[in-house]
Amino acid sequence: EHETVTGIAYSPDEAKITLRRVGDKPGVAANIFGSLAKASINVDMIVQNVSEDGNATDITFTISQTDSARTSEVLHNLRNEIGFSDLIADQNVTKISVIGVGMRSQPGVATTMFRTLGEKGINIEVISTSEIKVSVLIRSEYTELAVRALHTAYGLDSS
Amino acid sequence: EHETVTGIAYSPDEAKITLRRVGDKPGVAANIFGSLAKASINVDMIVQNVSEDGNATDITFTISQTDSARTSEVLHNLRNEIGFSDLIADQNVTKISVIGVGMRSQPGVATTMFRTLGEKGINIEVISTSEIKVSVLIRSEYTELAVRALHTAYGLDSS
Ligand SMILES: C[C@@H](O)[C@H](N)C(=O)O
Ligand SMILES: C[C@@H](O)[C@H](N)C(=O)O
Repeated sequence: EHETVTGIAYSPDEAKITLRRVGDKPGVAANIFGSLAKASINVDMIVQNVSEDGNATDITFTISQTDSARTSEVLHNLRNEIGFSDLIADQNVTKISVIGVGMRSQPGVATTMFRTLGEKGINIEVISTSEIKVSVLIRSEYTELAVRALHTAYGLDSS
Repeated sequence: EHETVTGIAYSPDEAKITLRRVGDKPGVAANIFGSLAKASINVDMIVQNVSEDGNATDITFTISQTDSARTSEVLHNLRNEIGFSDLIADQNVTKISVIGVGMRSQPGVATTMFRTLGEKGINIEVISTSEIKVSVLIRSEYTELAVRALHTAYGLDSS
């Protein structure tokens, strides 16, 4: 996997925002992220899973910690329109990414990341992937442990 | 945004698998994707959102439709170990991605995608993003409508 994985990136200065039970119908995501874009708030990762009941689902995204208060404000003003049940703002997360190439054809890369974190007792709270990046959110206190373990796991230790 | 977004990709031959209520504790993701890797099943996107109760959460991922039956089999054999409440296999999805560069600093790119789909009445079922790609899963029947509308929205129509 040396040739596949080129680096580990981490950003402890992100905050995560979870909107619980937003209406799962056309136009809701546009309304949420359109309002954030209008407020010049940069959004990094966005994760939405399948609705359980077909009516509502959760959306989680990350922003910089400095934008967290403003983000909550923008979204609370939208609450009647998009209808979420809760907004959870969480500053104590770190986004960790394994970066590489052609990872879709390398099923072991994501597994190695998950296994490495699991063996260190680090819980994976959010997952979002692409062919060149496997990103997770973990508690910030585990950042150093996670980054060191991942460097070792992917053979990136030696300079 | 012309310079930012370079193309629209879509893959209607994917199937999505959702595991409802897997144990949200270290090692579970490793077990799931380790077993799939061992069975040589290539996984494309993986999405996991924050657990609501701290005990369990859902994991959704996509694979090729031809691997769907085998995937269900592998995971059902793991059921006691990882403890999901339901496995939902869904062949009628298409993954649509807006591809570009430096999209984190372009809050409008994801918004344009969501707004374009919303205006066509297309529901966004799953979202997973990175700085170079905004990916969603929609019902396959909307594929052509979505792809055409997105090409127009990002000014990619003229050859
Ligand atoms: C929840 C949100 O993504 C909604 N399904 C939409 O299409 O906008
Ligand atoms: C659900 C799964 O991601 C679990 N939290 C783990 O760390 O493996």
